Amino acid sequence: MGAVIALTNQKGGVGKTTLAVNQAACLPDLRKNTDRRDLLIDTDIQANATFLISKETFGYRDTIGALFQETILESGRHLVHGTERENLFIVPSSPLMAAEEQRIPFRERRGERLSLFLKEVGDEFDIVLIDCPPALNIFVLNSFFAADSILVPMPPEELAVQGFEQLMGQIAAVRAVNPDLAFLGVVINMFTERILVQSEIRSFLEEQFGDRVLGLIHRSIILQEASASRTTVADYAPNSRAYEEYRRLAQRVASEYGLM
Amino acid sequence: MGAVIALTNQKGGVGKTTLAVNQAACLPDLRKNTDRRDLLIDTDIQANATFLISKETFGYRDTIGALFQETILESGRHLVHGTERENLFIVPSSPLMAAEEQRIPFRERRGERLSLFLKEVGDEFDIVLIDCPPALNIFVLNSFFAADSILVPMPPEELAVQGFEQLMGQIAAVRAVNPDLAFLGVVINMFTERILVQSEIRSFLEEQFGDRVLGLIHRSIILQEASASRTTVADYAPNSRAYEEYRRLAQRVASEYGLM
Ligand SMILES: Nc1ncnc2c1ncn2[C@@H]1O[C@H](COP(=O)(O)OP(=O)(O)OP(=O)(O)O)[C@@H](O)[C@H]1O
Ligand SMILES: Nc1ncnc2c1ncn2[C@@H]1O[C@H](COP(=O)(O)OP(=O)(O)OP(=O)(O)O)[C@@H](O)[C@H]1O
Ligand SMILES: [Mg+2]
Ligand SMILES: [Mg+2]
Repeated sequence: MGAVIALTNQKGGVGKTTLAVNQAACLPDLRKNTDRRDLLIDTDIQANATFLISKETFGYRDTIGALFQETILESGRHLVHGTERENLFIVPSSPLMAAEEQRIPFRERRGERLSLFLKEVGDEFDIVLIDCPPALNIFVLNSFFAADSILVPMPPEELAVQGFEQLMGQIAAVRAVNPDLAFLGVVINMFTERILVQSEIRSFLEEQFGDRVLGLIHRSIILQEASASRTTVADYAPNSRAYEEYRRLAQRVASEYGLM
Repeated sequence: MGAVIALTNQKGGVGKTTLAVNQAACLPDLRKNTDRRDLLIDTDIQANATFLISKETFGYRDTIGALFQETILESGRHLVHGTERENLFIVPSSPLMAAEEQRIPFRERRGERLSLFLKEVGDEFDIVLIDCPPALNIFVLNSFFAADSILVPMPPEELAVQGFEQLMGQIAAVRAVNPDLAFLGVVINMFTERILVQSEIRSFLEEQFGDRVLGLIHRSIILQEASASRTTVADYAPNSRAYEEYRRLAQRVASEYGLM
């Protein structure tokens, strides 16, 4: 299997989903081998990534919720769905999963359901991106066990920076079970140049993280328009600066993995 | 007891915490009776509201986590702490609560822990504001059972609007147990006038919600600076438009309750 990257930050609204879907849309444009396939896994019960990437309505049995039932699925292959992009596939989420969430702590191997799934299908994909919810819950835990690296979108704002220590504590705990989980880096996100306090926090982040700052994405109206059009910037505005910034980030992520 | 208002929206980063702490800071300025006291309850394990309102470090036993232990507390009074504002008190949260969260589904009356607490201390306060996490988890459920109304910050953005139906479904479910839970309204939040797609969504929200739009808060650098200074706009910039918008909202909320 290629790369399995969890887009994560327990702080809400830092741009995890927007990053996940736009990275997923840019990646094929970088590769020479156009046969390669990518997978986006939506682990958030609010299913925002699913909404932006797929126009289909999915029955609950065809979504990620099926991996978390009482009985471990024999095969999860049927949970992989095509999208309008030829090389991009999705394991969708569903708000119906909210009803299940409370019972999952009672179920066997509840932390490994996503890992088991990727053991089965992961080799068919070049890059697997996992969109995480704003939490440190069972779905995020599954993502951390299944991933080989985490990528953290970080707006240069006080409350977003606050949560980083807590996140790193969680990663450290997970490494007892998944010692290969790497911290790929941060993406300075939703950045507005002329806001002084943001520039100050940006400098602080660049100081703190050094070469672990893998990219910078400006706050852009284009990205909000793309969401309102229920699509990615790759479709909506491939000539925009926003697209270029995601593309450059994707290139950097790929080089970190020695891909491409 | 006066008003118990849950600030909620399962979408991340829509401004729940910023709204909660700034409302809490404005409310005393509206009242003639300066003996009245308000309480802010932080139900988010990320404890952002606690961070912004209080400079103290709290032992876990003195935070909201104490309400969710195996044994129901005889009295929760010691969980109410003063803040630098004379009339404002806080029940703080703590990231340590994350370790507990998985075990709470096993505990008796787990949905009522906050209600029981407010039965004991609620009458001492004029207004109780509850800051909720970006989820529909046990802490949000407790908030819905304990509250008499919910107030929903809503940026005029596609993904934020998407979640509203799911939220209303949850409220409907809760009303089977707490029939008095009212939908107070929405606050159009983080609004930037010149962004066309936001103006369009704003018009849509005003159409949909009519007189349930209780206020509008513009996106403001001042609010980010206040957070970076670990304080509220009432302290940081009481002459700003941002402060005026929170004040006007607080007035509207108060009039909805027939207070003041
Ligand atoms: N660079 C950007 N410029 C402008 N708007 C952005 C940018 N990135 C994301 N947004 C918008 O900000 C909002 C939050 O982004 P997004 O939903 O991707 O964050 P998230 O971290 O996935 O949120 P959650 O914690 O709820 O899962 C969305 O409305 C999105 O369209
Ligand atoms: N009106 C505003 N203008 C500018 N920035 C704002 C505004 N309201 C909130 N913010 C900033 O946006 C970020 C998200 O706000 P906040 O943390 O209050 O949202 P939240 O809904 O509580 O997030 P979470 O879902 O993680 O609890 C914070 O960095 C905050 O300082
Ligand atoms: Mg998201
Ligand atoms: Mg918050």
